[in-house]
Amino acid sequence: RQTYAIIGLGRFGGALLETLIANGQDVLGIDINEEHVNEYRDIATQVVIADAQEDDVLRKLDIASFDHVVIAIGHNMQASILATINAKDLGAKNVIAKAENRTHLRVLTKIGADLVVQPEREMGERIGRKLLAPNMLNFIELSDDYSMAEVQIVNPTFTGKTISELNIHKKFGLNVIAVRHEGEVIVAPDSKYKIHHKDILSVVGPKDMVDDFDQMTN
Amino acid sequence: RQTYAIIGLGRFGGALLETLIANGQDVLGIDINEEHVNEYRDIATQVVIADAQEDDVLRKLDIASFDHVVIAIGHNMQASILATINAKDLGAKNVIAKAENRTHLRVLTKIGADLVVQPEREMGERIGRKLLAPNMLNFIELSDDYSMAEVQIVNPTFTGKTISELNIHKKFGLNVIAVRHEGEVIVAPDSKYKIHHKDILSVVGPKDMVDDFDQMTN
Ligand SMILES: Nc1ncnc2c1ncn2[C@@H]1O[C@H](COP(=O)(O)OP(=O)(O)OP(=O)(O)O)[C@@H](O)[C@H]1O
Ligand SMILES: Nc1ncnc2c1ncn2[C@@H]1O[C@H](COP(=O)(O)OP(=O)(O)OP(=O)(O)O)[C@@H](O)[C@H]1O
Repeated sequence: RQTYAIIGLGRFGGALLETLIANGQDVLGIDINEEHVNEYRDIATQVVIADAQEDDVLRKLDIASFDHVVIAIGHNMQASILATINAKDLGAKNVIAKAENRTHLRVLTKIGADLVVQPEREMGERIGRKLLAPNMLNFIELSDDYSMAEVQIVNPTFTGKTISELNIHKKFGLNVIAVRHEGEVIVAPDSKYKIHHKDILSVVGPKDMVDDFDQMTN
Repeated sequence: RQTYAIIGLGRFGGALLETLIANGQDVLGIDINEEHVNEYRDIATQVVIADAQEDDVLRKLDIASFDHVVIAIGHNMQASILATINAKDLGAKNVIAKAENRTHLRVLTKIGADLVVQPEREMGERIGRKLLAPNMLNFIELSDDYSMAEVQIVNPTFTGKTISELNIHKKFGLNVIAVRHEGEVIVAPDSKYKIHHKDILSVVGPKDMVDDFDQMTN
């Protein structure tokens, strides 16, 4: 169990707080805006109304004692930067900061943020990739050359055939590591497993082969 | 190759546009703000300065002809809602809209958006999960019970042992589907593979076992 301080309870900081609380963690929520603090009063372990860019606020909150500190302040770039450098100077071990744009990101990195996130840009890329490969429900890039992906089978020529009949390993160089059929997952399916319409195959192999397989399942 | 119209070239819409262009797609960028349009003039296939909530703007742009339409307008909820309903009424097949908050999401869903995203909230959840399992570099939830994850090995008691010696399959019920060693990926590694410090194992199996394994590799 670890301790977390979330500074800035907007949509990003708020969702982060809720995720940690749902997983049984101790979370302190801090915001300058009373309404935002009140939204999380009954959710967070504790909440504080404070201006995080003021010198002694973070010291009084003993910010260095938290395992993780998240600076989720958006529009007020100055406040985000000052809170970040104060948290690091006071000794906070792991400071994650949200950046408004690439210049803000460079400042946060230089002043010592351990991780900088750009939620809007990163989601823009994710949704872009989702639109490019609509049958690829999820994927993990293992390296520049390999990936692991969930591919939904909607091509009628695939349905009714077994994994070995489709020759997925020989044709695409892919390992089928799991199949999801109507919500039920079979790990390491038999090569005689017959594929049904809308089954979701989890495959691993060369990235371009995973993309080709996704295109073929259309 | 598909056609895309991105309405709203802020951070989310802009990153989405760049991702599609980087993947060879035809993208029309639309924004009411000339500065934002100019940022993408040399990147997008084509750009237009226009107010997307005006009745005949989307019709004149032949919005129904695009395979995918993304409404990436933020603060102006009215413009986002009007652009979305106009795009659907004109016959756009796939309309993805960004929501400012949960009420906005409900409106967009009711008026016919095919997909609604909340970038800030979704990234807040992702970063929350990342903080909860710091050695889990990536994961895919296959179902309520199963997941696939990349787990980095930093526990010295694991290093120098083979996959079979660690009994990962018997102890955790997990299949090791790949190993990344210094950037190189080995798919379906031999059970005699000796694990090195900082190797990344891709495993698949019951979700709670994946979490236990992640905790153990600390
Ligand atoms: N100096 C400060 N100290 C503490 N909290 C602050 C400070 N400045 C801003 N905040 C809070 O940070 C939160 C997020 O900031 P803001 O709303 O400006 O950004 P945003 O990018 O729209 O956020 P999000 O995308 O997470 O909704 C707000 O709840 C705001 O009240
Ligand atoms: N009626 C409109 N027609 C076309 N574009 C619009 C309209 N209203 C707003 N936009 C554009 O949409 C873009 C995104 O909107 P805005 O900046 O309000 O939201 P945001 O939530 O901060 O965006 P992001 O998080 O993507 O940066 C801006 O570039 C803005 O100019």
